[in-house]
Amino acid sequence: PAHIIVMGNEKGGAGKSTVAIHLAVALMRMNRRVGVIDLDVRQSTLGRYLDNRRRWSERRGLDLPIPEQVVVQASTARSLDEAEAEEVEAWKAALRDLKARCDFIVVDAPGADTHFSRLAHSSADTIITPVNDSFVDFDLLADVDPDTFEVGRPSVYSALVWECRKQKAVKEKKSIDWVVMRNRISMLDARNKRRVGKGLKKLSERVGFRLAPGFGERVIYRELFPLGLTLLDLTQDGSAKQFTLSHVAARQELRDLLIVLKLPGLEG
Amino acid sequence: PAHIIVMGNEKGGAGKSTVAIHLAVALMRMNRRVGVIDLDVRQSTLGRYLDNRRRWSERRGLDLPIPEQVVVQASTARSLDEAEAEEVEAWKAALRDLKARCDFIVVDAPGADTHFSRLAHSSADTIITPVNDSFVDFDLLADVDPDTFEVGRPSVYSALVWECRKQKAVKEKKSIDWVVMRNRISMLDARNKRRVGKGLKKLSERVGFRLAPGFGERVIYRELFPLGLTLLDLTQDGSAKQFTLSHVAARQELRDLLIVLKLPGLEG
Ligand SMILES: Nc1ncnc2c1ncn2[C@@H]1O[C@H](COP(=O)(O)OP(=O)(O)OP(=O)(O)O)[C@@H](O)[C@H]1O
Ligand SMILES: Nc1ncnc2c1ncn2[C@@H]1O[C@H](COP(=O)(O)OP(=O)(O)OP(=O)(O)O)[C@@H](O)[C@H]1O
Ligand SMILES: [Mg+2]
Ligand SMILES: [Mg+2]
Repeated sequence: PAHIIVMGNEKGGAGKSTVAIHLAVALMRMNRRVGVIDLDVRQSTLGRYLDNRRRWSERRGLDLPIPEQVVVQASTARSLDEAEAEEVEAWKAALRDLKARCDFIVVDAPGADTHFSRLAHSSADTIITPVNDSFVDFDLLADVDPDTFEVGRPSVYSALVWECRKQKAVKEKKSIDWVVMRNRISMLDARNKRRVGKGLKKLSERVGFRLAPGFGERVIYRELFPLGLTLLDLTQDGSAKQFTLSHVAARQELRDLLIVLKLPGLEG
Repeated sequence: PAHIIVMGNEKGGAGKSTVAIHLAVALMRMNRRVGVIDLDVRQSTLGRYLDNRRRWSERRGLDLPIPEQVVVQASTARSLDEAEAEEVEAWKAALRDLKARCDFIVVDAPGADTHFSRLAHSSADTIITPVNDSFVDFDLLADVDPDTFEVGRPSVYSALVWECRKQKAVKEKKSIDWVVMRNRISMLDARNKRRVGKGLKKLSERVGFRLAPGFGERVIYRELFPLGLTLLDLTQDGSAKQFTLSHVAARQELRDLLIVLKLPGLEG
């Protein structure tokens, strides 16, 4: 049965779409069938990434591995009860469609608390939450004391995941593996990095997520968007005549993330 | 009459709240009366930043300059017509409240297309749009060609600003000064930076915004969030025994932004 991975973080710009595309391509290059649902219906970063990928693949005659995508529309109903009923149907149809033909379904949730986002969180097998190395992002997970940097009360996004986990337990009698990873980690910045790291470690025990190795701030994670490529595609695309140290480090970061995710069927 | 500055970008994590707090504190330290409306009603980054500021100011007996804040609630009505009518009233009341006692009103819009966000964009005198140095962020402004990096069709957020500008022109017979600035600019990364820069320059003429100097990626812009402080407060707070090169550069970036904004009453 398809394993559903939801890229979730109500905080904007944490890296959900970036990790989503790199995960999807990595899994395809490990010969898994991958489906994608972009729930950021207006912004469509992931959808546009795939449009760019299709365009580049055609332009260069490359035959790149491209995940299956099902597009869901937001409801335009003016009554929320009606809109949510419509969206539940659209969501279930998208899942049924992809479950039939994929090993993994990567769902890119928006950086906002939307009905679609909650549906996704409540259906997830794995939730991956990227976080900037910043207490501004941390603030949506929990409060911190400004003197001791001790972790305080869980905050809105922790509460959202908790509620969705309960719904999943009730509906499917299954648990959710919640994995948090830092993203856009700066190469400098020792004190803030240490404080955020300690906060995440403390909070992981309290709120119930695992910590995964994160991604550094690297232009290679973002500069290929107009081409729809990821660093994993560069040998096939043939354009990169040599890999920089940053490329090699990025490949390792992606590999290390996959190892810690322990996704089903991927051992070895 | 109060000058309304809206921090707008539908793209998440571009730096709206970060620029909002630094602008608010800078204006207060130039002896202007500043009011703040945080329209990211669930996340409340700016509201929490100010809560942290009040807490630190009390704990340390500091009497920091703190902007006036009016809190608006999102409507919980299940009918969108009813919810939007409620939010229009809440918005007007918040503006009336602050207009009476402020020179500047800084509105922090959410990283999503919400009704409150559109109300704010249509009432703005100045819209400031921070953007990551990235075509992922650029994509919400316009499409680019992957071979030439030529700017193509305007995208969802450009369309939103255009619609709101029309509404402002119709309702108030006034124009909006739309200013775009890069944020989290990397010290390395030459090629991508050059391409994004050229794209922004081209687009500014086509879509009608001015370009302002941006902010570098600097930990000083984010590490003080739990204290509610900005780099401008460090001499008063007394905690920074010496300023790093990055602090000095950040101060200059903030000054350069204010110069280009040409806000009323601030010449000299
Ligand atoms: N590891 C990284 N290194 C460099 N740039 C990155 C990295 N991760 C993300 N970015 C850039 O940071 C910005 C935010 O990333 P992204 O759009 O993936 O976040 P998101 O969580 O999907 O945002 P939203 O909430 O708007 O959906 C983008 O400009 C992206 O290109
Ligand atoms: N110039 C900068 N240097 C370093 N870090 C920054 C800078 N600007 C923003 N950040 C960090 O980047 C992240 C996103 O910034 P911020 O929350 O201000 O963006 P936003 O546009 O308000 O996001 P949202 O759409 O979620 O409201 C935060 O973790 C913030 O601390
Ligand atoms: Mg996204
Ligand atoms: Mg914000």
